[in-house]
Amino acid sequence: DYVVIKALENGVTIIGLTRGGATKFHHSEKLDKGEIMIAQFTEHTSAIKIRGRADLMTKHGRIRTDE
Amino acid sequence: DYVVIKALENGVTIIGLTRGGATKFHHSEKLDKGEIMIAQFTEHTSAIKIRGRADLMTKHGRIRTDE
Amino acid sequence: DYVVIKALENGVTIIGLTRGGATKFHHSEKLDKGEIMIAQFTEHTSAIKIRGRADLMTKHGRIRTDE
Amino acid sequence: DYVVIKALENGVTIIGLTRGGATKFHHSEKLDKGEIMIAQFTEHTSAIKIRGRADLMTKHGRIRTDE
Amino acid sequence: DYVVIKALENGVTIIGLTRGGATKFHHSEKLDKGEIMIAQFTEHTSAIKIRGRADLMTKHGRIRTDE
Amino acid sequence: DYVVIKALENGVTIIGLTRGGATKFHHSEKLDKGEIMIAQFTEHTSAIKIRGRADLMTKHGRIRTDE
Amino acid sequence: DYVVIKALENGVTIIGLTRGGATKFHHSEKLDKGEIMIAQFTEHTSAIKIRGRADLMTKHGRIRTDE
Amino acid sequence: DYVVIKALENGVTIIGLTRGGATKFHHSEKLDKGEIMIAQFTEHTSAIKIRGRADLMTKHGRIRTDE
Amino acid sequence: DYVVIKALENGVTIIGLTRGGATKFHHSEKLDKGEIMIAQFTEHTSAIKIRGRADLMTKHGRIRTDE
Amino acid sequence: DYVVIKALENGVTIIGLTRGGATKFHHSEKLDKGEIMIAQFTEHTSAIKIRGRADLMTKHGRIRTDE
Amino acid sequence: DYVVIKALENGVTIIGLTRGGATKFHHSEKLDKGEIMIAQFTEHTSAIKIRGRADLMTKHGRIRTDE
Ligand SMILES: N[C@@H](Cc1c[nH]c2ccccc12)C(=O)O
Ligand SMILES: N[C@@H](Cc1c[nH]c2ccccc12)C(=O)O
Ligand SMILES: N[C@@H](Cc1c[nH]c2ccccc12)C(=O)O
Ligand SMILES: N[C@@H](Cc1c[nH]c2ccccc12)C(=O)O
Ligand SMILES: N[C@@H](Cc1c[nH]c2ccccc12)C(=O)O
Ligand SMILES: N[C@@H](Cc1c[nH]c2ccccc12)C(=O)O
Ligand SMILES: N[C@@H](Cc1c[nH]c2ccccc12)C(=O)O
Ligand SMILES: N[C@@H](Cc1c[nH]c2ccccc12)C(=O)O
Ligand SMILES: N[C@@H](Cc1c[nH]c2ccccc12)C(=O)O
Ligand SMILES: N[C@@H](Cc1c[nH]c2ccccc12)C(=O)O
Ligand SMILES: N[C@@H](Cc1c[nH]c2ccccc12)C(=O)O
Repeated sequence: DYVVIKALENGVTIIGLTRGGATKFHHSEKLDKGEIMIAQFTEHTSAIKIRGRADLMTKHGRIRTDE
Repeated sequence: DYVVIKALENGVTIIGLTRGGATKFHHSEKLDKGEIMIAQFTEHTSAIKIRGRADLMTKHGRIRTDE
Repeated sequence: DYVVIKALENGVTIIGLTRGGATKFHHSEKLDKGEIMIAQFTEHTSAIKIRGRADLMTKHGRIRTDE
Repeated sequence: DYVVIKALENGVTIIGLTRGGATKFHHSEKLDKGEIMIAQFTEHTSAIKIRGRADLMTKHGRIRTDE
Repeated sequence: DYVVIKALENGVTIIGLTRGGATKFHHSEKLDKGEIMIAQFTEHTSAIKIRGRADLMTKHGRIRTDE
Repeated sequence: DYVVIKALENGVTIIGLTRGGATKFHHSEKLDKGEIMIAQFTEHTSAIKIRGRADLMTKHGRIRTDE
Repeated sequence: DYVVIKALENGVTIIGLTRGGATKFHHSEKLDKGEIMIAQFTEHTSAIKIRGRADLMTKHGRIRTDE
Repeated sequence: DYVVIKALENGVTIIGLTRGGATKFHHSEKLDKGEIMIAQFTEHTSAIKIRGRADLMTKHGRIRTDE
Repeated sequence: DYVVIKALENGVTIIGLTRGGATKFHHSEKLDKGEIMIAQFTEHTSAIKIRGRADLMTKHGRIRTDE
Repeated sequence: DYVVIKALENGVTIIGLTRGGATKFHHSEKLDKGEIMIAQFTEHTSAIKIRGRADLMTKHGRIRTDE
Repeated sequence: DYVVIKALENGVTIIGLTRGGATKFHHSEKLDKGEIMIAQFTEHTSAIKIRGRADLMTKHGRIRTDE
């Protein structure tokens, strides 16, 4: 499955956390205002962290980081 | 499947509990206010515990820790 | 599948019962007021028991232990 | 799949019946008032019997033993 | 899949009929008033017969033997 | 999948027809008024015939033989 | 999958057509008024023909031969 | 999957077209007014053509050839 | 999956395009007014083209070529 | 899965982009006004591009290139 | 699964990010105003980034980059 993240400001960070016995950051994607990232869960990514003002759409509903 | 957790205050803790015959904490992720973690259940994580004021979205509905 | 349990008081107990020919308690997790546990059924856990005041969300609906 | 049973009085009994050519009681779990058991069907349990005042939630709907 | 049967009187009988080339009764479970049986279809049971006043819940809907 | 048949009179007949190149009656179950049979399709049964006044519930809806 | 056919007159005919490179009638079941046949598609039957006044229920909806 | 075709006049033709690199008519079934054919897609049939006045029910909805 | 095409004029053309590294027409079926073709996607057909006035029903909805 | 494209003008172009490590155009289908193409994703096609005035229907909804 | 992107201005960029331990851009597709790209997640693409004014449709809903 995938999630949809839209940056509502510059410098929003989308972090992929490693799948497995350890939990580390393996990638950090910067989004500027108005950019959208559509990201899957994968063999390498089993958790995702979002920093900054963003709009998130998942199968469980829609939520904003700031409201 | 995955769940969506949004921190409503600083220092919210998302704990992954081990899958298997034993149940221990294998990872503890700190979230500051407004940060979101989208976390799957995995080969290593079969239960998740949330401490602190947070908004949780799962396939069974939405719930807040504090209300 | 998983269930969502929110503790409405301190000292709520979430017990995992063993899968297999025998039925014993293999783990007992304490939750304090406002803490949430999201727990899967697993190779080791085929039944879950809840003691104390709690709010439970499952695919069959939502129910409280106390009302 | 699993079912959700909430005890409405003390001494509610949740009985697991054996899967296979024979049908016997392999486990009997006591629930006191307000306790909840979430129980799967398993390799060992293909039928479940409930004695006492209880509230049952399954995928076919919700029903009480007493009403 | 499973069905839910609630006895509305004493002495309700839930009969399991054998899967296979022959069709015989392999088990007969007695339920007293207010008792509930949640029964799966299994390797051994491919038909179920209900005698007595009962409330039945299945995926096709709910029906009573007496109304 | 299974179907639910409730007898509305005595002597309702539920007939199992054989799966395979031939189509013969392999079993005939008698139901008296108020009795319910819940019957699966199986390795041996690929068609079911109902004689007598009955109420039938299937995944395509509910129908009575007599109305 | 299966279909439900209720005869609205005597002598309704339910014909099974062969699966395979050839299309022939392999079975013809007679239904009298008020009788119901619940018939699957099988290894041997890939088409079904209905002659006479009947009420048909399938996953695509309900239809009568005569209206 | 299957489709349901009801003939609204005599001489309706249901044609099965071959699955494979070639597309030819392998069978042509005649339906008289009020007859119903319930036809699957199969190893041999990957397209179906209908000639004459008929009522068609499929998973995408219902349509008549003549309106 | 399959689609349903009803010709609204004579000489409607249903073209099957080849599956694979090349994309060529492998079959062209003519439909006259009122004829219906129900066509699957197959090992040989991964795209379908419609020329002429027609009514199309698919799982994404219904559309006419001419409106 | 497949998508449905209806050309609203002459010379609409439906381009198939290659699946794999490289992303190139492998086919370009021209549609004239009123023609419909129903196109699957395949072993060879993992993205589709549409140029020109067209009406698109997918499982996520319907959209026009020009409005 | 796939997503639908419609460019609302010239020079919209659809970037495919690599699946695997590393996260790099493997392809960048330019869309001009009114062009639509329907893009799958694949063996090579596990995240997609959108730059520029665009309308996005996914299974979680519809969103624009600019509003
Ligand atoms: N490495 C962890 C990452 C993770 C996924 N879900 C989590 C929930 C809580 C804590 C960590 C995680 C795992 O694959 O299981
Ligand atoms: N180690 C346990 C963790 C667990 C999952 N669900 C639970 C419910 C109750 C108690 C413990 C658990 C297991 O994998 O099964
Ligand atoms: N050990 C039992 C636990 C259990 C699951 N569901 C139950 C219902 C009733 C009683 C016991 C159980 C089993 O795996 O089957
Ligand atoms: N031993 C039986 C238990 C059972 C399941 N469903 C039933 C229905 C009726 C009677 C008995 C049963 C079986 O596994 O099949
Ligand atoms: N022995 C039969 C039992 C049965 C199941 N469904 C039925 C319907 C009608 C008659 C008998 C049956 C079988 O396994 O097939
Ligand atoms: N022996 C037949 C029984 C049958 C199933 N569905 C039918 C429909 C029509 C006639 C016969 C049948 C078969 O297995 O295929
Ligand atoms: N023998 C044919 C029967 C059939 C099924 N669906 C059809 C549609 C049209 C004509 C014939 C058929 C087959 O198995 O394919
Ligand atoms: N022989 C063709 C039949 C066919 C199915 N769907 C079609 C659509 C258009 C033209 C032909 C077809 C095939 O199996 O693929
Ligand atoms: N030969 C192409 C046919 C095709 C399917 N979908 C398409 C979309 C666009 C262009 C061509 C196609 C393929 O199998 O992939
Ligand atoms: N060759 C690419 C095509 C592609 C699919 N989805 C995409 C999204 C963005 C960019 C390219 C693509 C792939 O198979 O993965
Ligand atoms: N290479 C990464 C790309 C990725 C997918 N989802 C992500 C979420 C966050 C960061 C990176 C990613 C992976 O396949 O897992």
